[in-house]
Amino acid sequence: MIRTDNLCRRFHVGDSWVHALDSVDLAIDEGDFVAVMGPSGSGKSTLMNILGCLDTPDDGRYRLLEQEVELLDDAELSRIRNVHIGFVFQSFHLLPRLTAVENVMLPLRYSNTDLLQARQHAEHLLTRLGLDDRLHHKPNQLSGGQRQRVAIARSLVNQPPLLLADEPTGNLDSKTSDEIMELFTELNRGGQTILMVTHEDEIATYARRLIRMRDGKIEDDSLN
Amino acid sequence: MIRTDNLCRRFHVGDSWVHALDSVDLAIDEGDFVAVMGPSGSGKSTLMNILGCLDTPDDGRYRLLEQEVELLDDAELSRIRNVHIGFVFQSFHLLPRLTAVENVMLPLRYSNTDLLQARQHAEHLLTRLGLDDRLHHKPNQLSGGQRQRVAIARSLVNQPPLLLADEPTGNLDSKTSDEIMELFTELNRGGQTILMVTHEDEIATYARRLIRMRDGKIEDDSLN
Ligand SMILES: Nc1ncnc2c1ncn2[C@@H]1O[C@H](COP(=O)(O)OP(=O)(O)OP(=O)(O)O)[C@@H](O)[C@H]1O
Ligand SMILES: Nc1ncnc2c1ncn2[C@@H]1O[C@H](COP(=O)(O)OP(=O)(O)OP(=O)(O)O)[C@@H](O)[C@H]1O
Ligand SMILES: [Mg+2]
Ligand SMILES: [Mg+2]
Repeated sequence: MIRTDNLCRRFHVGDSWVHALDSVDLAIDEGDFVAVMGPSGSGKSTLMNILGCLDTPDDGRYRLLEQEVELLDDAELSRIRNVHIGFVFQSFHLLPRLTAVENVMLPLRYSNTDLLQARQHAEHLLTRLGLDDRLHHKPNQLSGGQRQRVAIARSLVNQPPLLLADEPTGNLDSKTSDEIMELFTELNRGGQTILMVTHEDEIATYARRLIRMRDGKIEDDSLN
Repeated sequence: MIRTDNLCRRFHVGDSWVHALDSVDLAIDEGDFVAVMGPSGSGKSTLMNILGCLDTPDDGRYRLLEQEVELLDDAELSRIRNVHIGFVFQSFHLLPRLTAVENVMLPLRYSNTDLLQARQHAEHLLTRLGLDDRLHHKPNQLSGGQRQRVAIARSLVNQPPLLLADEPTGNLDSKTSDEIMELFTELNRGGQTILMVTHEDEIATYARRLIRMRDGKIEDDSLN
């Protein structure tokens, strides 16, 4: 499903370069459930952004679902981002003027879903995540952990084959975190490929494979 | 240092009320190191915002440093917020156009600090938090955990008698989290009063007292 070869990403700040990703080789197959861990600043979010087609590498290649991503045009990338990939951002990125339900329904604009069915599916996901009495709250009317759960629901609403979750439980108490991980486990058993960044060992244990990053490189990649 | 009596805060959404805080009685003395835990949505951030003079209660009273907060005017509140209280927000709230150092120096505008000394103090704190090579990065040039550390440095730069930290390690790996908690322990030994919200048990253990919230109420308040 995912193949990367010598993936590099650097940023120029002032008169120096930050090597956020430094030759990353990665192979992820359909149905994998992978945790990515590593120190703050080691390149995890940068990797996720490239895998999610939100950023492009400076060197190296990325094949996603049999396609060379650098050869895709904007329309194809947009479609992949909205239909084939579910993304939970480390900082949520909810639209402030939309309610929880409206935020969750956003990715469904790109697929030909009946609007009533879309709404029901969004409400069902939010209810599953404990937010049935928060459906019509806007993000500034929600707690940090509630916003995080809206971001998770939005990533799942299109039932995408690939779920990329960047610190999905960072703002959640352990009981709610376990519920989210039970949901992810269920989705993975149903065939969804999941790649999640976490800094919590108890969350990483739900994954079958563990990748450790350091200074923009993968330093370890083995069964969990 | 802090005394609250029947503190209440409610929000009106649609045609219903959310009782975010439901009669909270709290007493915190100088030098206390308190952890606040509870499920997502239980009122922790709402409590912190009121204690930090960023929000006002709908009922009840709040005495801070011997003063009835509701009797203070805007200028006095502003001074308290910037000089007497250090606040780490759950969503950081860094100014996007300022560098890490400039963000950390912000609270020092309110105190009569020599600008060169202010800059050195800000750089020293950022270095202590492992960000010496990120001083001139703007927030969008920083990782999630790096932004979190800038927010922590900003909260400490005025050496405020009261530190309010809302999920200060939510985006940090365990090694960096422990370093932050060692710093907090050191500051507390030096006399700083610390109240921190966390959902992680390993972080809560650094505090001497543990308050548990549920549904806007304090359900437990005892030694840790
Ligand atoms: N402006 C608002 N309007 C309406 N409801 C609000 C508003 N702010 C907070 N709430 C609600 O008040 C409750 C308490 O919110 P608060 O942010 O204090 O929770 P919390 O304990 O910090 O949760 P978390 O652990 O998820 O950060 C939540 O159920 C939230 O939906
Ligand atoms: N736009 C940018 N410009 C300059 N440097 C950047 C930029 N984005 C990221 N970086 C740097 O690249 C490195 C990797 O960032 P990244 O966000 O991938 O780290 P991370 O592993 O997700 O960290 P965290 O665990 O703190 O979220 C960091 O050191 C960061 O400062
Ligand atoms: Mg990150
Ligand atoms: Mg909160």
